Amino acid sequence: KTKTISVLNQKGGVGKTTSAVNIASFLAITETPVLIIDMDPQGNASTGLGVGNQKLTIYDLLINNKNINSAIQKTEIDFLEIIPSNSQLAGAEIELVSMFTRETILRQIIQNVVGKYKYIIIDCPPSLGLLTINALTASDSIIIPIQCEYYALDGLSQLLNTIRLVQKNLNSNLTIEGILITMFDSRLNLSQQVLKEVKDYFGDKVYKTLINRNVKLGEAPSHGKPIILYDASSTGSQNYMNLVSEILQYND
Amino acid sequence: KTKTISVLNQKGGVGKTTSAVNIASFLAITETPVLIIDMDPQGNASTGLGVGNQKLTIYDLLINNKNINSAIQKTEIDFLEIIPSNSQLAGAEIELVSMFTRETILRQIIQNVVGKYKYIIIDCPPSLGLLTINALTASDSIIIPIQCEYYALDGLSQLLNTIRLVQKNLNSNLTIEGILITMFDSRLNLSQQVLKEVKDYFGDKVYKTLINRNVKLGEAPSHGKPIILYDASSTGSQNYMNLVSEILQYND
Ligand SMILES: Nc1ncnc2c1ncn2[C@@H]1O[C@H](COP(=O)(O)OP(=O)(O)OP(=O)(O)O)[C@@H](O)[C@H]1O
Ligand SMILES: Nc1ncnc2c1ncn2[C@@H]1O[C@H](COP(=O)(O)OP(=O)(O)OP(=O)(O)O)[C@@H](O)[C@H]1O
Ligand SMILES: [Mg+2]
Ligand SMILES: [Mg+2]
Repeated sequence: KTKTISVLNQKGGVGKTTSAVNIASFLAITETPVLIIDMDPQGNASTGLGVGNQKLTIYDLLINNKNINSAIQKTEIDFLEIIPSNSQLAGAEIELVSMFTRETILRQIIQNVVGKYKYIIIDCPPSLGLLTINALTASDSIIIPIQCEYYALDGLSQLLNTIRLVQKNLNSNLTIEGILITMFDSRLNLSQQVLKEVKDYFGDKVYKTLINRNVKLGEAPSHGKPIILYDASSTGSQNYMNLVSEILQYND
Repeated sequence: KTKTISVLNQKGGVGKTTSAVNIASFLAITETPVLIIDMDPQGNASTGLGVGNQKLTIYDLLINNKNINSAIQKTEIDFLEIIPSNSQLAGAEIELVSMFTRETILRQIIQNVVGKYKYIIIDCPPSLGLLTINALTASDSIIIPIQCEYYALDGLSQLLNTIRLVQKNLNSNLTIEGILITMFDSRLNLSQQVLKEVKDYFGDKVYKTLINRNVKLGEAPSHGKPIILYDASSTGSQNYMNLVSEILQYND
């Protein structure tokens, strides 16, 4: 059976792509077949895995009804494949508005590969528009990265409202897989305060593993590599490895 | 005469809101009348200036055709007023799609207050959708914050393409006001590398003032205050003050 997980938070720059890329990578190195879908017109997940976006992308599947297998590309990691995206996807939000069943198109696409992968990870853009709604409708659960900053707390109620709307109208099975604290810096009061507020709000949905601020995570994308291939001994790499073993504990 | 400046970059979390709020604040303390418009459904600029969003917001002006003066609120800083936003705005992208002249609605709204303010600063969401197109169509120029991270470079060509399209089809006067380096950390190679690449790419459009990473800028929003009111002696405050004097040099 395949589990589809969206990585989502409409607040920008909180570590969605970094988490999607590195969670998918660490899942795949345990020889678990994983597909990552880049639903962000910026195409950062594609860049972060060193994959070009000149061939078919998620846009061609959503709008031009192409066969999913023609858009799936290999990555440098065995067992990890990707459906990339590029800037064409920016136009998809408007093109989707007038289509029938516009919220469930991605779910229909993914049906074609259920069983081929154990996990499908979807990297979402920083918005709550139709691309994100498609990802939520297609998902079993959601991982919400929260940066240790005040603005990151501000938008949580909007996010939870949107999730509730999707659960009510489009996907009643959707659950929260977990809340991930990112860019944590134990020396800063702000980090400690946000961590406390998030734990108070979400309780044991918050992963015990915190992702620390670590420049290696910022350097890795410029080499088109997930952290395991760029610097496996870094704090960032250890954090994401611990996170994935925590995720697997809840899922196996 | 009023100058309207959009603060824009579709990459998330690069310091758009922090820059819009603090540029507007430092402009206003020179007793220059400034209006800030929060075009982001997250409403971070409204939060950062301690303004509630229960009254009329930019959504009511864009979609419900209300009078602009009914949505303008005062802030803690004399000479600085705001049109706030809230999560209702998230629905506006879809609602705008079917409206006539959907790209120029904000420009028509702003016409009503030209002359009342010397500067209008627009905080944009992390996307290139209709809300952002409205902001670009209504603007004289754009400030582009760029975080010292690799992904921040990745999206620049998309951003410049969008700007060119707006210049060609909707607003031929639109210019780049300046490129602002944010969250700079001189100890990190990554910061130095990104700075060099940005200077190579944009030349003297890059502000000499760099905004350093400074935790006080992250703490200020939780008190609903711009940095000048939260901690005027901090590096963050000095950086934004220097930036505004640089902006004024080019404009007066
Ligand atoms: N733990 C970390 N330590 C240091 N840098 C990080 C960390 N996580 C992410 N980054 C860097 O911070 C920036 C923002 O992260 P990322 O792009 O993954 O966020 P995002 O939520 O996907 O952004 P967007 O909203 O634009 O999609 C990136 O440049 C990334 O390299
Ligand atoms: N120079 C800085 N030093 C430290 N923290 C900063 C700095 N500039 C911004 N921040 C913090 O980084 C986070 C991202 O900044 P901000 O929210 O202003 O970016 P944005 O581009 O407006 O994000 P979005 O794409 O979600 O609109 C915020 O929590 C902010 O407080
Ligand atoms: Mg991303
Ligand atoms: Mg913002």
